[in-house]
Amino acid sequence: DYIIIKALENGVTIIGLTRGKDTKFHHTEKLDKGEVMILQFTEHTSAMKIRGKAEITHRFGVAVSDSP
Amino acid sequence: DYIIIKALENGVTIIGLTRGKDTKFHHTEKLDKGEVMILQFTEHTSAMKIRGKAEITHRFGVAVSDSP
Amino acid sequence: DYIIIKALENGVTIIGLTRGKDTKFHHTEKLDKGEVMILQFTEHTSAMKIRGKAEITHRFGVAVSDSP
Amino acid sequence: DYIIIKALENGVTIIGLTRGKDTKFHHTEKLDKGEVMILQFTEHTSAMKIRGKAEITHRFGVAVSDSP
Amino acid sequence: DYIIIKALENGVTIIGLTRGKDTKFHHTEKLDKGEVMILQFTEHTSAMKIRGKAEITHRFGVAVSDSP
Amino acid sequence: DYIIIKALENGVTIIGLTRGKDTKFHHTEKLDKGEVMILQFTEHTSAMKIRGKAEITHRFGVAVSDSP
Amino acid sequence: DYIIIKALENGVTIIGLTRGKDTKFHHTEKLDKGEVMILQFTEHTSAMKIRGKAEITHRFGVAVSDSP
Amino acid sequence: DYIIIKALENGVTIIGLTRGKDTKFHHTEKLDKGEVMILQFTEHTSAMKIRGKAEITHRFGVAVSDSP
Amino acid sequence: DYIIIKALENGVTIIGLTRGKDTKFHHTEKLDKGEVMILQFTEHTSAMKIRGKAEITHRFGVAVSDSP
Amino acid sequence: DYIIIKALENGVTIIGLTRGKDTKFHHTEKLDKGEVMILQFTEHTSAMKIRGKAEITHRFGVAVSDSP
Amino acid sequence: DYIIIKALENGVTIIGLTRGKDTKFHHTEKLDKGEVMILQFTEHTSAMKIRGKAEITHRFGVAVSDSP
Ligand SMILES: N[C@@H](Cc1c[nH]c2ccccc12)C(=O)O
Ligand SMILES: N[C@@H](Cc1c[nH]c2ccccc12)C(=O)O
Ligand SMILES: N[C@@H](Cc1c[nH]c2ccccc12)C(=O)O
Ligand SMILES: N[C@@H](Cc1c[nH]c2ccccc12)C(=O)O
Ligand SMILES: N[C@@H](Cc1c[nH]c2ccccc12)C(=O)O
Ligand SMILES: N[C@@H](Cc1c[nH]c2ccccc12)C(=O)O
Ligand SMILES: N[C@@H](Cc1c[nH]c2ccccc12)C(=O)O
Ligand SMILES: N[C@@H](Cc1c[nH]c2ccccc12)C(=O)O
Ligand SMILES: N[C@@H](Cc1c[nH]c2ccccc12)C(=O)O
Ligand SMILES: N[C@@H](Cc1c[nH]c2ccccc12)C(=O)O
Ligand SMILES: N[C@@H](Cc1c[nH]c2ccccc12)C(=O)O
Repeated sequence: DYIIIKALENGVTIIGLTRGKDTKFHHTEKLDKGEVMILQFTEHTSAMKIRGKAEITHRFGVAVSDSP
Repeated sequence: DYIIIKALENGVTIIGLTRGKDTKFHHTEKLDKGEVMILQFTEHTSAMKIRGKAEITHRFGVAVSDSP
Repeated sequence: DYIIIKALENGVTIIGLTRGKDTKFHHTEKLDKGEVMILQFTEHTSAMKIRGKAEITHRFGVAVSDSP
Repeated sequence: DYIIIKALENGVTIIGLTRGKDTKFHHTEKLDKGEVMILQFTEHTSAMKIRGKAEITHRFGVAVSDSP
Repeated sequence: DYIIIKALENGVTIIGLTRGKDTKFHHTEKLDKGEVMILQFTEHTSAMKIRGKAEITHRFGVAVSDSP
Repeated sequence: DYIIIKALENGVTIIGLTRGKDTKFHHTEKLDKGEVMILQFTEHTSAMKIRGKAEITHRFGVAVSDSP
Repeated sequence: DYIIIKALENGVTIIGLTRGKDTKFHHTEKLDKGEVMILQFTEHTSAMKIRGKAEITHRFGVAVSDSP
Repeated sequence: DYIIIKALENGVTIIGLTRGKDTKFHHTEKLDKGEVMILQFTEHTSAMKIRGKAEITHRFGVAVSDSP
Repeated sequence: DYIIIKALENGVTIIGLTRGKDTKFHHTEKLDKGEVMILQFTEHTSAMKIRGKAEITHRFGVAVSDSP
Repeated sequence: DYIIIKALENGVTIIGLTRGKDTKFHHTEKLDKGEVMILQFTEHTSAMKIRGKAEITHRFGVAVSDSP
Repeated sequence: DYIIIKALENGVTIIGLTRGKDTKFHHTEKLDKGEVMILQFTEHTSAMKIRGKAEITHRFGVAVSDSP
């Protein structure tokens, strides 16, 4: 199962949170405008946080994150 | 299986409750307005509680939490 | 498999009943108006009881519990 | 797999029958009007009996039990 | 997999037949009018027989048994 | 996987044929008019034969057997 | 997975062919007009042959065999 | 998974090809007009060849083979 | 999972390519016009090549190969 | 899971890329116009590259590759 | 599960990110305009990043990446 993220502006960040007892940020991926990423949930990633303006496509539809 | 949460105001909190005999809060994630999170149910998380104004997309549709 | 509960008034309670030979209340979660919870059935929870006014979304649709 | 029961009157009873060679009543849960319960079939419960006026939602639709 | 039976008259009987080489009646459950039962197929039950006037909901639709 | 049989006349017979190298009749169940039976395929039953007037509901639809 | 066969004339035959390196007829079942049979594919039966006028319902629809 | 073949003329042949490194004809079944066969893919059969005029029903629809 | 090939002209060839590190032709089957073949992917066949005019039915629809 | 490729011109190439830590080209298959190939993802092939004009049918629809 | 990428301009890059505790770029594949690639998620690849103008077909629809 994966999600698709398209950056709608520069500097969008996708943060992977650790699976397990503790919840920490284990990786941050920066995207420039127009770049697309496809990311799975994995043995090490059980949550993701998206900051900045991006289009997020997932199994239930599409969400758009805004920059604060 | 994951859910998608988009904060509609600052200070939205997502609480993870422990799986197992005891039910405690093991992690709280704060979201600023416009941020989006995607969270799985896991070996350590069998329930979630959302406070503040947010849009919650799940397998059966969309729920909107309100701030008290 | 999870269900989604949105409290439509203060003081909604969600009770988890134990899985196994005996059936007891192992946890009660209180919700304020507008709060949303997502809860799985688990190794320790095989039934739930909801009191107070709430909207309960599940795989077959939506039920609304009323306060007595 | 679970079913959802909403009590339409006070005093609705949900009876769990034992799985196995013998068939006995192992637990009876009483519901007040408006209360909602969600119940799974389990290692210990392979049949349920509902008495009193209630709305029972299951995978094939909705049944309404009447009080005798 | 379960079926749902609603008694449309008093004295409806649901008979469980044994799984295995032999086929015998291992349990008979009597229902009063309006009572609803939900019953699984199990390790011990591979066939059911319904006598009396009842509405039987199953995966392929609804059948109505009549009293002789 | 089960089938549902409703007897449309007295004396309907449902025959279970043995699973395995040999094919024999291991059980015959007689139904009176209006009685309904639900029967699984099992470790011991890999074929069924229905004689007399009955309505047979299965995964692909409904068949009606006639008496010779 | 099973198929349903309704004999439209007397003397319909259903032949079970053996699973394995060799292909032989291991069982022939004769049906009278109106009789219905439901037959699974099994450890011993990997093909079936139907002679005479019959209605054969299977997962992709309905076939009608004719007598030569 | 099975396919259904109805012979539209006499002398239709269904050939089973061996599963494994080698591909040989391990069995040929002859059908008379109107006869119907239902055949699985098996441990020994990973391909089939049909000659003569026949209607072949499979999971994606219906094909009709012609005689050369 | 299988595909269905109907030869639309004489001399259609279906080539099976080996599964594994190496990719070679392990079997070529020739079809006359009108003949139909049904072929699985197997432990030994992970790709197929079709030459000549044929109708190829697969899980996503129908393709027609042309002769060069 | 397989894909279907029909060459729309001569000299179409299908390249199989190795599964594992390294990503190399392990096999190149050349197609003449009109030829059709059906190719699985396998233990040795986790990506494919198509050059030249071809029609590529996959689980989400159809793509058409162009020659540079 | 795979995705399909068609380059809409020269110099499109597809980056594979490592599965596991660390997240690094393990392979970059360059595409010329018109070339199509089909790529799986694998034991070594749990995320992909696409730069340049390309059409990305996935299970939830189609995304188009732009060059910065
Ligand atoms: N470490 C947590 C991360 C997490 C997943 N879903 C959550 C929901 C709420 C809070 C934390 C989480 C876990 O694997 O369970
Ligand atoms: N610790 C509980 C948390 C929980 C899940 N679902 C619930 C429903 C009601 C009450 C508690 C819960 C468990 O894993 O079972
Ligand atoms: N302890 C019971 C709880 C339960 C689940 N479903 C029920 C239905 C009826 C009564 C009790 C129950 C069990 O795990 O089986
Ligand atoms: N003890 C029985 C309970 C039961 C389930 N389904 C039934 C149907 C009919 C009669 C009894 C039952 C069993 O587990 O099998
Ligand atoms: N003891 C039989 C009961 C049964 C199930 N399905 C049947 C169909 C016909 C006759 C008997 C049966 C068995 O488990 O197989
Ligand atoms: N003993 C046979 C019964 C059977 C099942 N399906 C059949 C089809 C044809 C003839 C016999 C059968 C078997 O288990 O295989
Ligand atoms: N003995 C064969 C029977 C068979 C099944 N499908 C076939 C198709 C063609 C010819 C024979 C067969 C087998 O199990 O494989
Ligand atoms: N012996 C071959 C038969 C076969 C199946 N599918 C094929 C496709 C092409 C050629 C041969 C085949 C195998 O099991 O793999
Ligand atoms: N031997 C290769 C055959 C193959 C399957 N799919 C492919 C795609 C491209 C090139 C070769 C192939 C393998 O099993 O993997
Ligand atoms: N060797 C790589 C090939 C690959 C698959 N999907 C990819 C996506 C991007 C880059 C490389 C790949 C692997 O098996 O994982
Ligand atoms: N190494 C990471 C790569 C990754 C997958 N999904 C992610 C989401 C966010 C950040 C990193 C990732 C992992 O396997 O889990």
